[in-house]
Amino acid sequence: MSHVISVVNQKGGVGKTTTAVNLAACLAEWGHKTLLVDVDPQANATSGLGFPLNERPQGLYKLLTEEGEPTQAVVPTKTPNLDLIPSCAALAGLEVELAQSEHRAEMREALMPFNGSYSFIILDSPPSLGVLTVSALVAAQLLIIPVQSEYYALEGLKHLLRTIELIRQSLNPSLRVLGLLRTMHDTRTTLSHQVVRDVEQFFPTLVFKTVIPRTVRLAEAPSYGEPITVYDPRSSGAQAYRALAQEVVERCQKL
Amino acid sequence: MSHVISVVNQKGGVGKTTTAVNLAACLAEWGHKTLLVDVDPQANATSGLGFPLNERPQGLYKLLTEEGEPTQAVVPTKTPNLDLIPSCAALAGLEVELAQSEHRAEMREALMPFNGSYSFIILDSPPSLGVLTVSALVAAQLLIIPVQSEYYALEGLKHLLRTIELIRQSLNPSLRVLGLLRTMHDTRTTLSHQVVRDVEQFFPTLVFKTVIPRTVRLAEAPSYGEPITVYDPRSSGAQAYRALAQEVVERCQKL
Ligand SMILES: Nc1ncnc2c1ncn2[C@@H]1O[C@H](COP(=O)(O)OP(=O)(O)OP(=O)(O)O)[C@@H](O)[C@H]1O
Ligand SMILES: Nc1ncnc2c1ncn2[C@@H]1O[C@H](COP(=O)(O)OP(=O)(O)OP(=O)(O)O)[C@@H](O)[C@H]1O
Ligand SMILES: [Mg+2]
Ligand SMILES: [Mg+2]
Repeated sequence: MSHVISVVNQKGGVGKTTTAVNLAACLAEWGHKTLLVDVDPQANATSGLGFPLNERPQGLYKLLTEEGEPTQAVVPTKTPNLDLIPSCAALAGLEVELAQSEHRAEMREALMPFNGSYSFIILDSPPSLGVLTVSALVAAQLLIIPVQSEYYALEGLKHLLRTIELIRQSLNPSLRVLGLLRTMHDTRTTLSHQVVRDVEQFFPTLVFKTVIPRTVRLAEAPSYGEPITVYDPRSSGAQAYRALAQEVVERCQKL
Repeated sequence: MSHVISVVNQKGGVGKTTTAVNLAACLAEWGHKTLLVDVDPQANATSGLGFPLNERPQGLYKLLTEEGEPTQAVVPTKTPNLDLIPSCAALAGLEVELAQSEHRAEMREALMPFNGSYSFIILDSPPSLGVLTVSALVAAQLLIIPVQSEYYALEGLKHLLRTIELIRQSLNPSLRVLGLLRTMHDTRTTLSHQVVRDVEQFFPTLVFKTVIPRTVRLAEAPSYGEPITVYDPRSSGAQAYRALAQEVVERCQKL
């Protein structure tokens, strides 16, 4: 059985894609066979791993519309042990179709063929609580919630946790929060220290010990199409995501 | 006739809310009667101006469901000349209803009663190209597109401009881009300088001359429920948004 983890937060720009890509890369570097699934029509995780933005439907779109063999939706990446199911802009069009069908479990079923051939399946989701994100919440058993160390990101957290509880009760009873990840921590500002402390105070058992620093190397890496473990393996960003990978594996073992 | 301006970008966390709130505050400070409309169910613009997050339906939700008088949806803010139509989480529920109706012009019609009693009506939109954002694109004549000085934000720009062109052809022929606003510019990093230069090269006539610096004062202000003109009127963030307000007024006069 694979551990299926969705990275979610409806607040925009909090580090969902950066976390999905780099956590997946660190798990793969360590030797865990990992599949990254890009569920965002913006396809940032796809381009962040060096694949050009493709107007034509590909990857997850073909998987959800059952075109071709499921394994054809998967592409290998430059990182050993890391495969990708890419996204495309056309995925946004599916959102309307998925919304009309009562069946929220399409994505969970579409990913079934891959269950067992990977240790970890990581889903990157868009900044919304729409159908694609709900599908990712139904497909996963575990959630990682990146929280940017800023005011607006903290505000939306209570609403997100309530929504997750509703999904658990109605659509996916096995869903649980693996952890809250504090991201883009800027050690120079009191605001950032305040939010990092607040998250720990409000959610002491959920928060990961690892805090991801704000570092320009993490923002540069996607423009080279590389995860941080390839772009700058000895950087503080790479170390932080390796520490996160360690905590994720430990928490999964205790489940 | 009011100038109706929507602040849009499906990329998350690029500074849409920060721009909508602070541009509206600078226009009001200057003496222009301004109405800010929060079209995002996250209601960040609402809390950024000091109004508590309200679970009960209010503001734009009531306006779109035609409950009560339109003017009851408007609340005055602490800033003279600045009024707000607040958002609430329930607005997300309307998205499904709006999607099912063929009628994309609900928001444009709902805002008609306010046209003429304000010089500017500014709409803050969510990070998606869903029904609420499309409604804001149909309600507006002018668009401001914040572009964070980072790689992923630049990537999504071409797709956004194509989508806007489609909306202009099918739903709103008077729609035009007033300008691209470079935000969160960090003068210490080459990445930021590179993106700021790239945006100017690709879109020389669209880009605003004003570039908003990354400054912690802009990130702190919403936790006090104040626009930057009240929280720290002499800060570089306040100066930058005043310069933007000047450019916006000049461009509107030339239309
Ligand atoms: N720790 C960090 N340090 C510096 N920059 C970062 C860090 N994490 C993410 N970024 C940058 O911040 C921006 C937002 O991050 P990212 O795109 O990963 O967020 P997201 O939550 O996936 O956004 P969206 O809501 O649009 O999907 C990106 O430009 C990214 O490169
Ligand atoms: N110029 C700036 N300097 C420093 N911080 C900023 C600046 N502009 C915005 N921020 C901060 O960056 C974060 C993202 O900005 P904001 O919420 O305005 O973006 P958004 O595009 O509205 O996000 P969403 O996509 O979730 O609606 C916020 O925490 C905000 O306070
Ligand atoms: Mg993302
Ligand atoms: Mg916003």
